[in-house]
Amino acid sequence: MTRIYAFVNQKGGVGKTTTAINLGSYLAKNNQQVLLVDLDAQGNATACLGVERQNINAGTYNLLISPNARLHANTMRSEKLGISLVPSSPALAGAEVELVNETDRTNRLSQALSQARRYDYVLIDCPPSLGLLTLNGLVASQAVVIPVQCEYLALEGLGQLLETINRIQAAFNFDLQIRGMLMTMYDSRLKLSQQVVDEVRLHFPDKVFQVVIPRNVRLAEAPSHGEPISTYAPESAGAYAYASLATEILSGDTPY
Amino acid sequence: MTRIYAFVNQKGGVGKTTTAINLGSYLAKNNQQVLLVDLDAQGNATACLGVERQNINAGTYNLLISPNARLHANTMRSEKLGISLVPSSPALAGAEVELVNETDRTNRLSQALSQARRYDYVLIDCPPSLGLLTLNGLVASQAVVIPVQCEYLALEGLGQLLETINRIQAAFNFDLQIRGMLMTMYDSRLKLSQQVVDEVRLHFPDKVFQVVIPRNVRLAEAPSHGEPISTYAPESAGAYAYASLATEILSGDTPY
Ligand SMILES: Nc1ncnc2c1ncn2[C@@H]1O[C@H](COP(=O)(O)OP(=O)(O)OP(=O)(O)O)[C@@H](O)[C@H]1O
Ligand SMILES: Nc1ncnc2c1ncn2[C@@H]1O[C@H](COP(=O)(O)OP(=O)(O)OP(=O)(O)O)[C@@H](O)[C@H]1O
Ligand SMILES: [Mg+2]
Ligand SMILES: [Mg+2]
Repeated sequence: MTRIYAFVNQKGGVGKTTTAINLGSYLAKNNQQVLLVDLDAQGNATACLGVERQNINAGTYNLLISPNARLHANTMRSEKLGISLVPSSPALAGAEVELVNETDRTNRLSQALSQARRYDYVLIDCPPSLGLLTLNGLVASQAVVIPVQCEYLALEGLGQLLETINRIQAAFNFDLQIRGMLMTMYDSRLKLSQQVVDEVRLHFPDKVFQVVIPRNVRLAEAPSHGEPISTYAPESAGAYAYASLATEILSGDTPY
Repeated sequence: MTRIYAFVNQKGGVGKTTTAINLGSYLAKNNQQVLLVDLDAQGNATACLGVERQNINAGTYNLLISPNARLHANTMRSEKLGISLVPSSPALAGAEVELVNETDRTNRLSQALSQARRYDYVLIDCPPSLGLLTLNGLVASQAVVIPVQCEYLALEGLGQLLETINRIQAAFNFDLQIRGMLMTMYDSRLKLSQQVVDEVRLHFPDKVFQVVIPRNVRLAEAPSHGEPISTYAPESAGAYAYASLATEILSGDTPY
């Protein structure tokens, strides 16, 4: 059975895209069939995989706007990375307004992903907002992964995010779970980092992944080379952390 | 005459809130009357000034939803910091949907700020998106300040942002200028930081502030104390950088 996870946090710059891309690449290295969906008009996940946004005609925008669009026809394949991608395009910026009067506007992505049975994992990279695009991601998913930057302001928004997830569960997607909160950009030289980790583990016991992703410049460099960390700098601290996250996820997702 | 600046970038976590708060506090130290408008449902600017979001009844949401709302009645004053604030509240998350069918939905903030003549500077902190709230911020402003994090992914979105600003100029706000791009979170130990600064100065000569804001943990700590850097750690590298930005802005804004 396909597991569909959304990477969500309305706080910006906390590591949603970095986590979706790099977790995806290590799940693929563990022989999982992985589909990445770039649901952000910024198109960062698409850029991280080296795809030129201007050349894209198909992709997430099509899936949302044309209910009969074929998933396969809107998916690109990277043999080198063993990952498939539904790319973002600049047109996605207009999708929220275009869908506003459609009755099934929250279900468009979930309908499209009903054709995703061939994949073991579908990873949806959401924009930093709680608007209609993120709502589509949450309705389409079985669970969410919440990257939490090890900084004070990232703590502020967690309550609001969890309230929103509760509302979505009640109104649209009864089974939506929290797969886990992932602490990101941990800097061992800063007291602040440890304080935030301690605070999150205190408030949300059992919900926080064991792995903590360190701040590691290789993770910030990899996007400019259009590669995930697993090929750009496989021996870096960032690579080891995301490889362990893939192991932690796989061992927790007991086979059906 | 009042100068109204919007702090905008749809890329998340680049320093919009940090810049609005800290620039505001140094403009106030230079005897300017400063009003901060928190246009982000996350309410980070409100939290940075130590205001508990749950206690807020008035604020930005009121200004947007009730066209006859009085600016003064929705403004809080911090004598200690010499700054006034229109706070965010959790209700702001619903404003975009509530305004969607209003014909003047893009002008609500601009109408409210017509009552802001007593201030020398109005600084609007925008959310990380290009939706109706940010659109209200851009329509209400004379100019934008664009924080650009010294990382590759932050470069990716600049083109899209400038296109959006051009569209806004043509359709809603003919006089909207770019006051400047501010390089943020510069880490002198990383080649990546300098590469990004060089790239931005190359593509946008004359548009980039001389001052570059360094990565400085004091800036990330200050929000948990509910104070700007000017009172939390006035001798830090982050404080000196924002103080120089205020000087650069004041010397460029020739008196009317
Ligand atoms: N562990 C890390 N160490 C160092 N840099 C990182 C790390 N994780 C992410 N980054 C960098 O930090 C920035 C923010 O990360 P990213 O873009 O993945 O966050 P995001 O939550 O997807 O942002 P947005 O809210 O804009 O979608 C990027 O420049 C990225 O390269
Ligand atoms: N120069 C700096 N040095 C160190 N930390 C910084 C600096 N500027 C901002 N920060 C921290 O980085 C994080 C992101 O900054 P901030 O929240 O101001 O960005 P933003 O663009 O307003 O984010 P959002 O897109 O979510 O609105 C915050 O935790 C902030 O405290
Ligand atoms: Mg992202
Ligand atoms: Mg902000």
